[in-house]
Amino acid sequence: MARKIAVASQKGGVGKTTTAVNLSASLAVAEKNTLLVDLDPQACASVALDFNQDLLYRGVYEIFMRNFPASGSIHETEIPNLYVIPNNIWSNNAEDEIMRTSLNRTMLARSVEELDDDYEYIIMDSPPSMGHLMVSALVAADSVLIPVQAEFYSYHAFDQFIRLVKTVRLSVNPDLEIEGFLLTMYDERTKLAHEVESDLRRRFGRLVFKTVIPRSVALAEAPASGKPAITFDGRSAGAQAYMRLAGEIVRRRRSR
Amino acid sequence: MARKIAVASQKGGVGKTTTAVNLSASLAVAEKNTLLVDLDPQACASVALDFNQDLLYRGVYEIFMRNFPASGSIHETEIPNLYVIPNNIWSNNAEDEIMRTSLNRTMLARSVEELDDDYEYIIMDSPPSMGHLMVSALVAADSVLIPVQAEFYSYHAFDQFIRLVKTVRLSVNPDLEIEGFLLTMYDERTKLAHEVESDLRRRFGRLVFKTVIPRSVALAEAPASGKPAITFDGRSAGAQAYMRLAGEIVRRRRSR
Ligand SMILES: Nc1ncnc2c1ncn2[C@@H]1O[C@H](COP(=O)(O)OP(=O)(O)OP(=O)(O)O)[C@@H](O)[C@H]1O
Ligand SMILES: Nc1ncnc2c1ncn2[C@@H]1O[C@H](COP(=O)(O)OP(=O)(O)OP(=O)(O)O)[C@@H](O)[C@H]1O
Ligand SMILES: [Mg+2]
Ligand SMILES: [Mg+2]
Repeated sequence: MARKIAVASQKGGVGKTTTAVNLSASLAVAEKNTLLVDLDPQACASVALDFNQDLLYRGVYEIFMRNFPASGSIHETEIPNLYVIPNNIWSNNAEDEIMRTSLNRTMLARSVEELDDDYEYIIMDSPPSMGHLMVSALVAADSVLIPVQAEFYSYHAFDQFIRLVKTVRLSVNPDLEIEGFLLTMYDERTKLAHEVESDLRRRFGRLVFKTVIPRSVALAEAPASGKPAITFDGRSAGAQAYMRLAGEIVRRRRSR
Repeated sequence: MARKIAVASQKGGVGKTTTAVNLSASLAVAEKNTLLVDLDPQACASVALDFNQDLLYRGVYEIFMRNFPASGSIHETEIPNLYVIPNNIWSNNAEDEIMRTSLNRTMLARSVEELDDDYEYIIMDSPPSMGHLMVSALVAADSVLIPVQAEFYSYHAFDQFIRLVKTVRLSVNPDLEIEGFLLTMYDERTKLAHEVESDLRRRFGRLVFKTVIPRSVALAEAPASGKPAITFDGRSAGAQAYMRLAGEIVRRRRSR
């Protein structure tokens, strides 16, 4: 039975893609069969794992617009145990189609259900908006992992996102849990980071991961190489932090 | 005749709000009558200028959903010559209404037209998505200012945004120009930043602003005080860079 985790926040640039890619890679390295689904038309997660946007391959487009089974869009990566459903909405000139049609928000949920026995974790990267694609991820997920950049705007936008999660829980996905809040791009030297952290832990206690992701150049440079940080520079602080996060998530699951 | 500039990019966290707020404040300090319109439901620009989200005031909601004239939603700020139309979509629980209705994308354009003689600059902050609110900004604008974070994902997502601008130009706003590309959160020490900058200047030449916005803690800390960087810490590198940017935009306009 796969644990389906949506990595989501409507605030932009808080580390959703960096988390989805590096958490998936870390789970795979820990020998958990993992599938990463890229629901963001920007296709940053796809590119980070070397899926060149100019090539045509099956992906998320076929699931949403052609109602094909998800299994037809799955691709291997260089990393054992890591598989990807890339985003190919732009390469199919379909962004308008997606925006216009009132997507059936349970479509993704139904198509990943058939993969439940093949994977231990299904990680979904979502775009920074309240649109159909993000809501589809929240409907399909067992839980949502919310990256929180330790800065003012990210913390301010946070309450809106919690309200959205509650609305999805009340309407379409009553079992949606919060996997946890993850502090990202944490810079020890700024007082802002410490203020956001202490406020977050005060309000949400154990829901905040012990693991904090530091600001680490390797995490910003790895995507250009088409590799996750663990294979680009395994000893970097960023890569090590995501390995710790994977460990924390696996341990929490065992004790549920 | 107001110059209407949309600050936009579908990539999240690249400095759209930081640019919209600090450029508007710098133009006002340079004695140009300036109106900032916050089209992002996250309302980060509104909060950065001390519009508390718990209070109810007229804003963008009345323009889009009640078709009221824009002049009824304009508020003064502490800074002379700087006015704001705040975002109040969330405080009206209207995010679903906005997502569901097929907003008339020319609504904003028609309502800001009546303000043409009152302001020299109208700056629009937009959300990180391809939805109605961002497209409305591109339809209403004379030009678009595109922040580019000097990092891999931001540079990769860039080509998609240029295609969107061209589509809007071909369909609804044939006069839409590119005001310029602005390098943001520039960290001298990383080779990634230098690589993105030299590639951007090679491809787009004069369209790339000479002014580069450095990574500056004052820009990240100012929003918590409800003030733009120029009044929060006027001597900071961030505040000075946005003053230079305002100067560059005013000079370019003169020489058109
Ligand atoms: N811990 C970190 N240290 C240094 N850089 C980071 C870190 N995490 C993310 N980044 C960089 O910060 C930028 C924003 O991160 P990312 O693109 O993952 O955020 P996002 O939430 O997915 O953005 P979007 O809202 O556009 O989807 C990227 O350039 C990324 O490489
Ligand atoms: N030059 C800078 N130096 C330091 N921090 C910066 C700078 N510019 C922006 N920031 C910080 O980086 C974060 C992202 O910036 P900002 O919120 O302005 O981006 P955005 O593009 O408006 O994001 P969104 O896509 O969510 O609308 C914020 O926390 C902001 O305070
Ligand atoms: Mg992303
Ligand atoms: Mg913003």
